[in-house]
Amino acid sequence: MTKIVAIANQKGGVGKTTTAINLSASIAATEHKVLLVDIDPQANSSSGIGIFKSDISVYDLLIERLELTDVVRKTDFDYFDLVPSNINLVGAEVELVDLPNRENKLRQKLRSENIGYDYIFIDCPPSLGLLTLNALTAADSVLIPVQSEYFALEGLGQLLNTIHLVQKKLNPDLSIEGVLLTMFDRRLRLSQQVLEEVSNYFGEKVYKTIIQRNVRISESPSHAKPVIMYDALSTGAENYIALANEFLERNSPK
Amino acid sequence: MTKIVAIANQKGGVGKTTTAINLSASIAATEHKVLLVDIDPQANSSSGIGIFKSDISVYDLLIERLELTDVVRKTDFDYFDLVPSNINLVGAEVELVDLPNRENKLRQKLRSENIGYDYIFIDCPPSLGLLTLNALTAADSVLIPVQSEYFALEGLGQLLNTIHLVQKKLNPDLSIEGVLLTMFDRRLRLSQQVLEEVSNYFGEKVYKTIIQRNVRISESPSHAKPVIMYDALSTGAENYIALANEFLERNSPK
Ligand SMILES: Nc1ncnc2c1ncn2[C@@H]1O[C@H](COP(=O)(O)OP(=O)(O)OP(=O)(O)O)[C@@H](O)[C@H]1O
Ligand SMILES: Nc1ncnc2c1ncn2[C@@H]1O[C@H](COP(=O)(O)OP(=O)(O)OP(=O)(O)O)[C@@H](O)[C@H]1O
Ligand SMILES: [Mg+2]
Ligand SMILES: [Mg+2]
Repeated sequence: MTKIVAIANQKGGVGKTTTAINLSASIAATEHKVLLVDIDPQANSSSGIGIFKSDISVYDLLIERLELTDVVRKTDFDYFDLVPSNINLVGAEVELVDLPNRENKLRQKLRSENIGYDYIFIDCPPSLGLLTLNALTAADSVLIPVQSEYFALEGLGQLLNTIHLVQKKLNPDLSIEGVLLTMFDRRLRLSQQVLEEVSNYFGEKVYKTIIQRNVRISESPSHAKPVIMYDALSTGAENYIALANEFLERNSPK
Repeated sequence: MTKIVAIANQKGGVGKTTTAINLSASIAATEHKVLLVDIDPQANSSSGIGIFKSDISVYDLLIERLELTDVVRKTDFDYFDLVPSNINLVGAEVELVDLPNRENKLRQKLRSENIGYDYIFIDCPPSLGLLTLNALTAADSVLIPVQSEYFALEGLGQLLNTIHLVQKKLNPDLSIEGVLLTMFDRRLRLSQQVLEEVSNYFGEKVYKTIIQRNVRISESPSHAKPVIMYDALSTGAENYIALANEFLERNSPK
């Protein structure tokens, strides 16, 4: 049974793509089959693992021109496939607006056939528009990266509102997979304050694993590799491997 | 004569809001009258200077319910006014889609009457949708913050494409005000690489002032103050004051 997880937060630059790539790769390293769907027009998940300017993309799924098996690409990493994004996606939000069932397009395509993945992750753009709504409607749960910064806290209310609306109108089974603190620096008071506020608010949902700020993480996309392949001994790689273990533990049958 | 500058980059978390608040405040400190327009539904520019949940907002301008003088708010800082954002803006993109002249709404309102500002800055959301298009159509020029990171370079092509389209179809006089490096850490090779690439690409347009990564900058919004009021002796305050001087020099009559 495939589990579909959207990685979403409308605040920009909080680590959605970094988490999408590195959690996917770390889970694939434990020989679970993972598909990463890049539904952000910026296509950072695609380029971050070395897939550039792909002609066929998730756009073809949303406009129902192609099926899932037609758009899946193999990556350089075992057990880790990608549905790339491309520039056509910039116009998709306007094109989808007048279509019936516009929020359901991705769900229909991802669930139309069992193509044998254990996990599907969806990297979302920094907005609450139709692309993110498609991801939240397709998903079983949503993983929320939260940067250890003041503005990152501000936006959580809007995100939770949107999740409640999606649960009410589009996807009643949507749950919160977990809340992940990113770019954490234990020396900074601000990081500690954000950790406290997020723990008070989300309790058990907050991952025990915290992703530290680590330059090897931000260097790895320029080498088109997840950090566990770019520098397996780095703090960044350790953190994402620990996150993968915690994620799998939460999802293993009791 | 008022100059209108959009602060835009669809990549998330690159320092648009931080630059909008701190450049506005630093220029206001030299007794030029500044208006900051927050067209991002996240409303970070508004909350970052202590204006929360405002009933009247830029949304009322876009749907032509109110005039500019009705939505301008005084801030705690002299020579520095704000047109706040609010949650209604989340739906604005869909509401505007079918209206005639939908990209021109903000331009019509900002230029309808001379209300006596030297500079108007517009803080944009992390997307290239109708809100950012409204800002680029209203503006004389666009200031592009670029985070010293790999993904930040990736998105510049898409942004330049959009600027060219706006110049061709909506606002032929739109120019590039400047390119600003943010969250720079001179110890990191990645920062140096991004500086080199951006300088090769944009030449003279790149500000000599570089904004360093500085924790006082990220702490200041939680105190509802620009960094020059929160900690005037910090590197962050120095950097934004230097940027204000460089900006004013470029805009002073020769
Ligand atoms: N733990 C970390 N340590 C250091 N740098 C990081 C870390 N996580 C992410 N980064 C860097 O911070 C920047 C923002 O991260 P990322 O692009 O993953 O965020 P995002 O939420 O996907 O952004 P967007 O909103 O634009 O989609 C990137 O340049 C990334 O390399
Ligand atoms: N020079 C800096 N040093 C340290 N932190 C910074 C600096 N500039 C910005 N930040 C912090 O980085 C985060 C991202 O900056 P900011 O919110 O201004 O980016 P943005 O481009 O407006 O994001 P969005 O795309 O969500 O609108 C914020 O938490 C901010 O406080
Ligand atoms: Mg991203
Ligand atoms: Mg912002």
